Amino acid sequence: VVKATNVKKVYGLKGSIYTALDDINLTIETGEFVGIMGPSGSGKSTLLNVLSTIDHPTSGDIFIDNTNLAQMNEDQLSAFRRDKLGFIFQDYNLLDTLTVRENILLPLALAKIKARDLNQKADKIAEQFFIDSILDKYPYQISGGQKQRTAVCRAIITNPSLLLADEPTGALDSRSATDLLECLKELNETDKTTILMVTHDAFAASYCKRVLFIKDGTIFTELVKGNT
Amino acid sequence: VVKATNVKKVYGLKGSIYTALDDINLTIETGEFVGIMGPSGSGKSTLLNVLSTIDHPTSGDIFIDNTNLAQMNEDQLSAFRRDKLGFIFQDYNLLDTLTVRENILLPLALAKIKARDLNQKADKIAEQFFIDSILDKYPYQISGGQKQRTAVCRAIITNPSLLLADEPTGALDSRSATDLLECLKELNETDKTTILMVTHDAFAASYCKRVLFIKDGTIFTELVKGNT
Ligand SMILES: Nc1ncnc2c1ncn2[C@@H]1O[C@H](COP(=O)(O)OP(=O)(O)OP(=O)(O)O)[C@@H](O)[C@H]1O
Ligand SMILES: Nc1ncnc2c1ncn2[C@@H]1O[C@H](COP(=O)(O)OP(=O)(O)OP(=O)(O)O)[C@@H](O)[C@H]1O
Ligand SMILES: [Mg+2]
Ligand SMILES: [Mg+2]
Repeated sequence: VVKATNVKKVYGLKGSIYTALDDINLTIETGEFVGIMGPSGSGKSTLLNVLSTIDHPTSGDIFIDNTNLAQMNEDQLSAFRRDKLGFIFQDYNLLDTLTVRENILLPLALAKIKARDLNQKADKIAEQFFIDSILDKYPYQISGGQKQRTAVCRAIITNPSLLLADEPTGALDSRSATDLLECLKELNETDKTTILMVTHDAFAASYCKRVLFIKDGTIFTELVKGNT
Repeated sequence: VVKATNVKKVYGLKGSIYTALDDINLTIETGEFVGIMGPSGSGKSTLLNVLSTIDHPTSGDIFIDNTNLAQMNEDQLSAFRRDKLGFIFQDYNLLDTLTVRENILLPLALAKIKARDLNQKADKIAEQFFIDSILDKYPYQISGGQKQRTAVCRAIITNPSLLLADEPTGALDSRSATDLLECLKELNETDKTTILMVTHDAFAASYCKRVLFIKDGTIFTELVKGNT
């Protein structure tokens, strides 16, 4: 369960401040697949950054499984990010000095898994997203959509219990996008992965069971999927 | 007029080569608005890079207004890129050490326009895309969609005669995307700007008069817009 209570995020100091999040309240139950939609600049990425502990709220509380993040020490936060969280970044955040394979495996390297297991895992997940032929290339040698899928593989290779996805289909053609969305659907239904996905795309949003709408740093409405 | 004849682009050397473009032939007439669609990794960005002189084909010829690019010297190529070309990059290519305003104005700074004129031009174009409030921020301080629109402003501020746009709506919500597409439509209809736009989005493609479909580095079909 992910819960945000009166979360606010203000950037800047002195005379030049900007309120990116303004009184966010939300609860995401374990196993939910929730979408977040809203205009450009409305606070979606900021919200994911704050929920994932990558950034800190200016005020307010965030609870992960009933534990207030503000009360976790750095070791506990690192363990959460390493063992429970997967994050597909809007701008991918691949490391340019690592190959596609090494980027995908980075979370597992941090968890000290055996080398042979690593290569098998990388091969298998890369095949699923049709990027197995580029595993030895570097990020500057692959296309935008190939980078995005590399980022997806890296985010899900640890089988995280919470997956935050920031516009994971933006650079994908419709076939690749559908492949990804079906994979997320399966993770949610089979592995009970909790998924929070930011998207601008109505087709992607149709995979969510519930969609929160954000504007000017505030959630102002939500839609819950019917049974049609 | 942009014309490509038997263009091929091969990456790599020795035993590790990859053919990203394989025998491209196309003609874009002055004033056309042409789309390019195709699967991820099919060669779209590579094609734009080669047509814009940012990269070189391995073989084949490209003509801009009947002049073979291979016969232009570096000064002529620089003049073409500076005076005639606008490019909206897939990953935006903003300079992190420049503000949004300075990024937008970079092409004009290169053309040595007067300072007062510069600020007016930046204000005007930024207002058109609703990023006038962030002109003094740096790229790490703005959202994905705000970066994309900054890149758009920078590409069109010189009123280029040829605009290459690599997935210019990928990070935009539908309202921002429509604003951009309407702007491109106006540039094409009013200023006679020749536009070649890569897109994965059917709505964006509907703005094009003609769409070329690329797969495995080859154009394999095209659709021409009817009058319905
Ligand atoms: N510098 C490079 N070195 C080696 N291979 C490259 C290089 N740049 C691109 N490629 C390969 O060439 C192919 C075409 O790349 P390109 O970026 O043109 O694809 P694209 O159609 O734009 O895809 P997307 O829709 O994902 O952006 C891809 O398979 C890519 O891996
Ligand atoms: N580091 C920062 N410093 C100052 N302002 C920031 C910073 N990061 C984001 N902002 C501002 O906060 C607002 C929300 O940004 P955020 O990236 O969350 O938007 P978003 O909803 O993800 O938009 P998009 O759909 O364009 O990706 C924007 O107006 C942005 O300019
Ligand atoms: Mg964002
Ligand atoms: Mg591309």
